[in-house]
Amino acid sequence: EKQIVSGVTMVKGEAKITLRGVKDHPGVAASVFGALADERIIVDMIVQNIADDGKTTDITFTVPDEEYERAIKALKAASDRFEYDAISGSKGSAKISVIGVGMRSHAGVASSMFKALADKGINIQLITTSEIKTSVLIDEEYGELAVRSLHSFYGLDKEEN
Amino acid sequence: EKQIVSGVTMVKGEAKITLRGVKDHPGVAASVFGALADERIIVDMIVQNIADDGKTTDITFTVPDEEYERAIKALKAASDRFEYDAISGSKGSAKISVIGVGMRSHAGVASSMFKALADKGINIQLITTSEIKTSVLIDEEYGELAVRSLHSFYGLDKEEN
Ligand SMILES: C[C@@H](O)[C@H](N)C(=O)O
Ligand SMILES: C[C@@H](O)[C@H](N)C(=O)O
Repeated sequence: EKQIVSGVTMVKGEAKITLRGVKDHPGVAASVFGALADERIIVDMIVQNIADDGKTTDITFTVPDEEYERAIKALKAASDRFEYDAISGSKGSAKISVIGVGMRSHAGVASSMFKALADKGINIQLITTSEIKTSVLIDEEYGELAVRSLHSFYGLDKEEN
Repeated sequence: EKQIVSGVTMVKGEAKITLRGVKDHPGVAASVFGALADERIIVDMIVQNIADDGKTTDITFTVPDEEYERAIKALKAASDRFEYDAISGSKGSAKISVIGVGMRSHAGVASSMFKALADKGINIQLITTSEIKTSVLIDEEYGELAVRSLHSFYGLDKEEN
C-alpha cells in the first residue's frame, strides 16, 4: 500500500465539540447544523456513528479553535430546536490526513496509518474517511511526530520521491 | 450554497458493521483494520466518534453487502487481538454523497443536505465528511428518492446546468 499513499497533511488548532444523546429522528442533524449555519460558524469535520439503541446517538464536529466559544453558544441558544443530553468538547486537536487514490479498497492503508500512529503511542480520538482520504483527530502536541512517522512509513520523505 | 455543490452520488449495497465498546487506547484501531486487511476485506467508510467516558468508543465501517459475512467472521476470529462488547450490523444501506469545493467552510451546505433528506422523512444513520464531500448512510430503499431530492434542491437537474 506504500505506492497508494501520495501525501500526508496536518491542520492544527481544531476544536472538537460533541453533542451527546441526540434523537435518531429525521431532521435532527439538519437542526444542529442549521443552528451553526445561522451563526456562520465554519465547520470542518462532521462525524456521527450508528445509534446504539436505535434511539439516540452522538454527533461530533470540529471548528477552528477561535470559533469554539461561539459554536458552543450557538448550540446552547438553539436547544429548543433539538434535544441532547450534554455538550462536551475541547480545543487543541490536530487533524491528520493520509491521501491516496484507491484507499477505499484497501483496509491495509487504513490499518497501516493507524499502526504507524500506535507505534508512537498516539491515541486516535476520531476517524472519518472518504474514497481518497483517511483523517484522524489527535492531540495537537503529537502533530509533528504523527506527520513525520507517516511520512517515513509511506516513504514520502525520500529525495527521489 | 447552491453554487458550491457540483454533484450527488449514490453507492447502494453497502453493509454497515459496528464494533461496540472498543478500548480507547493506541493500537486498537490498527488491530481491527489489520484483521480485516489480513483477509483482504474491501472497506469503504470508517467512522469513530470521541469516546464518551474516555475509556471506550464504537467503530463502524462499511463493506460491500457481499463481504458482510466474511468481515464479521474475520472480526470474530481476531477477538484475541482487541476487546469489544458486541458486534452489530446489517446489509442494505446506501451511501449518499454531496460533492463541492469549499464545503468545509459552510455549515450551510451540510445543514441543507440534511434538511433535504429530513423533508422526505429519510433518517441519517451515519455521517462522515472531507473538505470536498459530505457522505451519509441511509436505508437503501430511500436511495433514489434521496438523490432526486438533493439534485432538485441544489438545482442540478436543470438542463442548462
Ligand atoms: C442523528 C441524526 O442524524 C438523525 N438520524 C437525522 O436524520 O437527522
Ligand atoms: C478507538 C481507537 O481509535 C483507539 N483510540 C486507537 O487509537 O486505536
